[in-house]
Amino acid sequence: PIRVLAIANQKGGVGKTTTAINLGTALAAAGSKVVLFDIDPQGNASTGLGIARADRSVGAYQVLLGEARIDQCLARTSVPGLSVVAADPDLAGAEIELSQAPRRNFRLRDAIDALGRDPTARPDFVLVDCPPSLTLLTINALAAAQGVVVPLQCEFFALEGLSQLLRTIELVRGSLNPNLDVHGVVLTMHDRRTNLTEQVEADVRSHLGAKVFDTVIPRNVRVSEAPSFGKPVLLYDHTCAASDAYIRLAREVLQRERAA
Amino acid sequence: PIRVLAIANQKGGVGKTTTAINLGTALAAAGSKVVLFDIDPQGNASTGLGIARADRSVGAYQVLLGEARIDQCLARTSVPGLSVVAADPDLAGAEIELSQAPRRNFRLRDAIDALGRDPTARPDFVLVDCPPSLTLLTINALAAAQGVVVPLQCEFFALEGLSQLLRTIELVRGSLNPNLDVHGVVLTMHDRRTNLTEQVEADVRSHLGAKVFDTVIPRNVRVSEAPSFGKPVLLYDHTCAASDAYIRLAREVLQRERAA
Ligand SMILES: Nc1ncnc2c1ncn2[C@@H]1O[C@H](COP(=O)(O)OP(=O)(O)OP(=O)(O)O)[C@@H](O)[C@H]1O
Ligand SMILES: Nc1ncnc2c1ncn2[C@@H]1O[C@H](COP(=O)(O)OP(=O)(O)OP(=O)(O)O)[C@@H](O)[C@H]1O
Ligand SMILES: [Mg+2]
Ligand SMILES: [Mg+2]
Repeated sequence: PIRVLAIANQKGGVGKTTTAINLGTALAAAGSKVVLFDIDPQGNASTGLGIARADRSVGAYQVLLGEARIDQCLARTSVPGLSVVAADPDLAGAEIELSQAPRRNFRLRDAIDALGRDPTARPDFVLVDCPPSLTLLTINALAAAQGVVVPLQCEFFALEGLSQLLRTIELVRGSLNPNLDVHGVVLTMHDRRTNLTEQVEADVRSHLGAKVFDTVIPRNVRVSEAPSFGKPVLLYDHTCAASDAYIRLAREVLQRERAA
Repeated sequence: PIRVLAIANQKGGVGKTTTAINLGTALAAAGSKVVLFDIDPQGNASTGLGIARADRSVGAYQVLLGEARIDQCLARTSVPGLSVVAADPDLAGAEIELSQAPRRNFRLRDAIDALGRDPTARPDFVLVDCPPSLTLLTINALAAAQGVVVPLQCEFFALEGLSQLLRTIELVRGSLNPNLDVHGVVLTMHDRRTNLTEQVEADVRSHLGAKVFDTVIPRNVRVSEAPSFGKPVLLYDHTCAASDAYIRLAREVLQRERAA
């Protein structure tokens, strides 16, 4: 079956898109077939993988409204084995348009189930890049996923939002998706030189223990330069510390998959 | 009349809350009477000004639902002249609860108009800290404001979202609030050492010219340490470069006010 991972955190700017792009790239480089589903109307994951605005006429919005299947919307990227269902601003309208629709919380799940029934199109992973909110688009991702990868910026406000996110995951597990679990929390923009990073890391590891990945993603300017070239940092600069970290993160994700 | 400024940008983590807290503090230090209205369910502005979770039983949610007036919800802060209408997670429910309510887009505006009719309670400024989305809560802020202060992180993804935000401001000006205008764009987490910052700054100043504040806010770890003490960086470390920048930003805001 397809493994679906939601990359979610309602706190803004914590590294959701960067993690979706680079974890997806590293999993594809390790031989997995990966679909990145961009469910954020900002469309940053689509941009970060080089999908031009003009090439997004069929994508996440059409899939959620039932006007297209996922396999009809797959855009190729510069990474072999990684394709994208792109997002555009229309997606922001889906929240209202679907508010009275049947199975509004399961639109993504139903679309991924249909993809799974076609052995030639079936990927190993679907990663879903979520917007910074806990509304219908993120709920669709949590209802479709078996695991949530939570990027956590090593900052105080990001830590404050974590308990709210864990409560929401509990609620979704209790109502929409009994299989849902926190796959792991990954510390991002980790800066070993600051006390704040040390404090946040110590706090999170003491509360969540093994749920926190060993791998941390270091703050590294090459990461923020890469999107302007439409490339994952793994392609833009595979020698930098953050690229190495995302490769190690993919290895940990695969280990957790095998153990599951 | 009360000057209402919305601190808005749907891109996450660009410095909206940090700007709302520290611009509010600097305006109060300069002698203005300021109310910070936290309309983000994350409640980071409330936390960053030291409002305990237990003290938020009456706040932004009650005001929007019409159950309380603003002057009944004002919480004092450690900054003379600055008070807060706090936010808590209930606020996330307001989007759904108000979706069929009368004047749902003008709830904040009506509450601020009522505050203005009481000469003893009337502040000089109301700053509204918005969530990272363009849904009903942010629309309420844009419908109530005369100006939008747009924090813009010096990063590629943040630049990508700017045109979407400017289009939304146009739409609100055309339908809900003919007085609305971009008060100014402030560059945040500005790091003079990186090419990316230089490129983003050059790009924004060439497109938006005088709309961009001269003052830029430098990246400075003291800023991200301050919220864990419930204090604005201006109180936590008034000597650091970011504190000085927020004081200069307040001066520019006041100059633009006099010129308006
Ligand atoms: N390890 C890192 N080092 C340096 N910069 C980073 C790193 N990870 C992410 N960034 C940058 O930080 C900014 C925020 O990251 P990103 O956009 O991935 O977060 P997000 O959680 O997806 O944001 P949003 O909430 O808006 O969706 C981006 O400009 C990105 O390039
Ligand atoms: N000038 C700065 N230097 C260093 N860190 C900063 C600076 N400004 C903000 N930060 C930190 O960056 C993070 C994001 O800032 P902030 O929370 O203010 O953004 P936001 O736009 O309000 O986020 P959200 O979209 O979640 O509401 C915070 O942890 C904050 O402490
Ligand atoms: Mg994102
Ligand atoms: Mg904020």
